[in-house]
Amino acid sequence: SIPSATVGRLVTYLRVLATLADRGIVRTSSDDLAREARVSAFQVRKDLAYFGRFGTRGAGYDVDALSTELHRILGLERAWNVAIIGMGRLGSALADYPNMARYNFCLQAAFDVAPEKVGTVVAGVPVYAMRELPERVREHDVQVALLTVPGEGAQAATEALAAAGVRGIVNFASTVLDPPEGVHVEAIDFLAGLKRVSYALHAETSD
Amino acid sequence: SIPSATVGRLVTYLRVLATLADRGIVRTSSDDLAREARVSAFQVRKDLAYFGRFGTRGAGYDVDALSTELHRILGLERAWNVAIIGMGRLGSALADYPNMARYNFCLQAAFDVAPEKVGTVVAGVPVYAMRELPERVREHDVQVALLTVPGEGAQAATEALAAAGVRGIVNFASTVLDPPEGVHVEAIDFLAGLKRVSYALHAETSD
Ligand SMILES: NC(=O)c1ccc[n+]([C@@H]2O[C@H](COP(=O)([O-])OP(=O)(O)OC[C@H]3O[C@@H](n4cnc5c(N)ncnc54)[C@H](O)[C@@H]3O)[C@@H](O)[C@H]2O)c1
Ligand SMILES: NC(=O)c1ccc[n+]([C@@H]2O[C@H](COP(=O)([O-])OP(=O)(O)OC[C@H]3O[C@@H](n4cnc5c(N)ncnc54)[C@H](O)[C@@H]3O)[C@@H](O)[C@H]2O)c1
Repeated sequence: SIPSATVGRLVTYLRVLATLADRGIVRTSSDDLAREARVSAFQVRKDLAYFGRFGTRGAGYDVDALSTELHRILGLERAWNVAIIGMGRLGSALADYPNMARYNFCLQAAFDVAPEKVGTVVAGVPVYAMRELPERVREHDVQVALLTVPGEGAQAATEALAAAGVRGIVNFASTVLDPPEGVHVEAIDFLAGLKRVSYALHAETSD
Repeated sequence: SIPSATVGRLVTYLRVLATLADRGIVRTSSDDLAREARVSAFQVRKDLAYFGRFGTRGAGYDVDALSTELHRILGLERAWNVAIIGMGRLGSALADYPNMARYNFCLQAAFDVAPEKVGTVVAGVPVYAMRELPERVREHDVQVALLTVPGEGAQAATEALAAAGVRGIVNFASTVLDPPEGVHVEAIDFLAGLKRVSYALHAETSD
């Protein structure tokens, strides 16, 4: 399978291609992709060459064709059923996020412990009690969970998800998880963007 | 200044060091840092060698010393005054995020257009009207803004921020910004984590 750092870059190229398509741009170059992904144009060409010949020398890449190819390579052609664990502020902001469906991520269900949330529907998604996790994961064939519970509840929720058969978790809680065997976790940290901005401003003032 | 891809990796090393310190671990190796940052141990050593000698060959790195060094290199020793633009679900989740203060990001103010939010205090932060932006940015010496407005309002809000003197923006809205000259924007896309998880699950099933 593909080295993890390469996967991260392919995901960024895919995002760049989507914003180009939104603007009606049909061709792009390794320079365009490199700028957004913060790597060299050489690295872009090397990444893409790993999977075959996509562009034409000197004429760049077809935005649609390359995007379709990357969807295939990354396994995004299929639909993934997603659940949100912890339907609070962050969870409900994610439920409403317009790009979710665009990439075949189908939000099927949400889970919470607060009695006043259980049994409601938020952004079109039913909110179940955590104790219903095993049967609802089976019913909706959930493969991936977005974990948006407070830090102290994250590890226990992870173990409940693994026991229910969920194999992928995107962890928004501020604690590091120790996932059970066979469960793949990706941690999200919005602060990385803040730190990059502060570095850019810092570098400007100290030049 | 440092190449942007290197900045991204240093930010990840910093996050790893913080989680190690939280667990009381005092020494670490380039292998540990490499695993989290999804790069080779050689790349970690190369990145850190760029800035001087930190570790001792064979004995790894001191967690505290390296973390302090990285804070200095990335300009995180100083405090940054931050404002949230759009105090909705995502904005208020960010306002409450415990790690913000840990890295010297001081949340000073929030801005919104909804009359029922203006004049309130959320997570200890005063919510002002957007039309007060210039005077409140000066009053609180705001340098960085977290943009959590709906996509269609993001570009106009960016221009208002630039006119008020804000030089750094972390863009959470799902639209691509065209920032005025001299404004540094970092786009955040949580879907990248979802795509990496789906790739990991896809690669497992097709091996
Ligand atoms: N990764 C980031 O950059 C980032 C940014 C902001 C917030 N966060 C984190 O996201 C998480 C959620 O933040 P928020 O502002 O939405 O909080 P919130 O309090 O608004 O929402 C939390 C929700 O989880 C539910 N809950 C609590 N314990 C639970 C459990 N054991 N199982 C299921 N549901 C449970 C609560 O009832 C509530 O609905 C926090 O951990 C916060 O630190 C992360
Ligand atoms: N980047 C990501 O990964 C991610 C994830 C979830 C949501 N989002 C995005 O974040 C944004 C906010 O999402 P949300 O769920 O918090 O929405 P929300 O509707 O709950 O909050 C938006 C807030 O912005 C205010 N607002 C609207 N127009 C404004 C303007 N011109 N100036 C100032 N304030 C304004 C509204 O009054 C409201 O309080 C959306 O663009 C959404 O797509 C991004």
